Amino acid sequence: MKTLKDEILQRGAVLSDGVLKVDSFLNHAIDPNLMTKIGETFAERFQEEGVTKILTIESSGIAPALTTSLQLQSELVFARKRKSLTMRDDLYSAEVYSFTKQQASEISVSKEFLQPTDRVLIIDDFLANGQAALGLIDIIKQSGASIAGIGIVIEKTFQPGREILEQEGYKIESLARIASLSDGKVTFYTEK
Amino acid sequence: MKTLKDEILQRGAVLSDGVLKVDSFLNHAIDPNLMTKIGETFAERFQEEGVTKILTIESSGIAPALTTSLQLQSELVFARKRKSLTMRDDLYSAEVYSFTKQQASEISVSKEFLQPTDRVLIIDDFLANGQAALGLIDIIKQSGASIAGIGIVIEKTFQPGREILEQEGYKIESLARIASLSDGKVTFYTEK
Ligand SMILES: Nc1nc2c(ncn2[C@@H]2O[C@H](COP(=O)(O)OP(=O)(O)O)[C@@H](OP(=O)(O)OP(=O)(O)O)[C@H]2O)c(=O)[nH]1
Ligand SMILES: Nc1nc2c(ncn2[C@@H]2O[C@H](COP(=O)(O)OP(=O)(O)O)[C@@H](OP(=O)(O)OP(=O)(O)O)[C@H]2O)c(=O)[nH]1
Repeated sequence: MKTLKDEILQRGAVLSDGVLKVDSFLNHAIDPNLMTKIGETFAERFQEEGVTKILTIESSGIAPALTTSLQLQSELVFARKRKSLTMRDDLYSAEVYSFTKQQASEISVSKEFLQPTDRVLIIDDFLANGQAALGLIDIIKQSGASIAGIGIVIEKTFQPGREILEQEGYKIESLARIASLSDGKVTFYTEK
Repeated sequence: MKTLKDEILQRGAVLSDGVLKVDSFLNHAIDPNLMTKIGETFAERFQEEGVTKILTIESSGIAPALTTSLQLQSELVFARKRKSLTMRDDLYSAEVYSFTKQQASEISVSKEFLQPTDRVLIIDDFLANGQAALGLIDIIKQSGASIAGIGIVIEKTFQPGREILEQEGYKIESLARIASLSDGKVTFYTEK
């Protein structure tokens, strides 16, 4: 997605060989009009997939997931990383491992919000090690729903997440694919 | 906002005298079209206020804040409750006290995303004790920006937050105002 790639180059900051900072439009400040374009792009790419529901995870996944759900006119749910005040009922939960923190944490979705009849599109802001996406996939499988695909705003192609998800056979659409962040610059992956 | 009040009556659940569960459309599942109507309503009510930026707080504030920012064509930032991977730079922080947990926690916004020239509209999902709103106000004041007002989706008028914020002199727009949750039912506040 050219607009997104331009934004990354103009408004992103490479913090290290492994980390791209896009707080200015995605992870802290949010660019509303860019979120609309992201939603339109995901909707185009998944419009033939019969998506009934979008599943994302708090917090940075919510904005791109919302604009996508508006375009697809689908339902929307976000997985919680911590139980909220009202999350008492039966839950689907999954473990998500953090390589940085070297520890696992639990994410959850209330059972009432995922039905076996659902066809679920996963949307998230970053794809790195893929652990969050795998956790959401696990939750969808527990519910009996089917997976329409995975939409990622920014993929770091040099990390294992993309490969892991491809091997599982899912349709993955990443709006920006980054081959490298070394030497302080963003190098996009060019599909052959 | 009649549509919202109808949704609360049809899809909300009174968990106790103090807690209304609206996970089905606001706090876990999100109703995208309702979020759009909420955004249009907030935009109508604040369109004369010269809003340059919306400030909300993760996670449930993000969806209503995003749709409002789309209507007002303003910038958008969400305060963090925990430092994210990329939040290294100078921060404005404030303490937020939780009466339920009986402990304070810190919320933060990177300084680069609040300028003295900003005129900030605060948006949040619930107004109860008002501590989160007071924390956001504190942060805005630290930045030198001015406060355009406060937009709340659901206000529990029987809790102290509304009164506290009114005494501070802010323009507050709550789309649903709840006078009581006792006897397992929602009683809306009727303005005289
Ligand atoms: N800005 C930025 N973030 C990255 C990058 N790579 C991974 N992340 C984010 O970091 C968080 C993952 O960290 P960990 O759970 O510790 O996992 P990891 O060490 O195995 O990558 C996730 O944030 P999250 O759960 O999505 O947090 P939130 O923003 O939704 O609160 C993920 O999206 C990157 O290059 N840049
Ligand atoms: N569903 C529901 N939630 C309520 C109600 N009253 C307060 N809350 C939410 O509970 C959380 C506040 O809890 P505490 O910080 O422990 O504060 P408190 O005990 O002083 O109220 C906030 O969630 P938050 O920080 O906004 O969490 P998040 O949803 O954004 O993650 C607030 O919006 C209610 O009647 N119903």
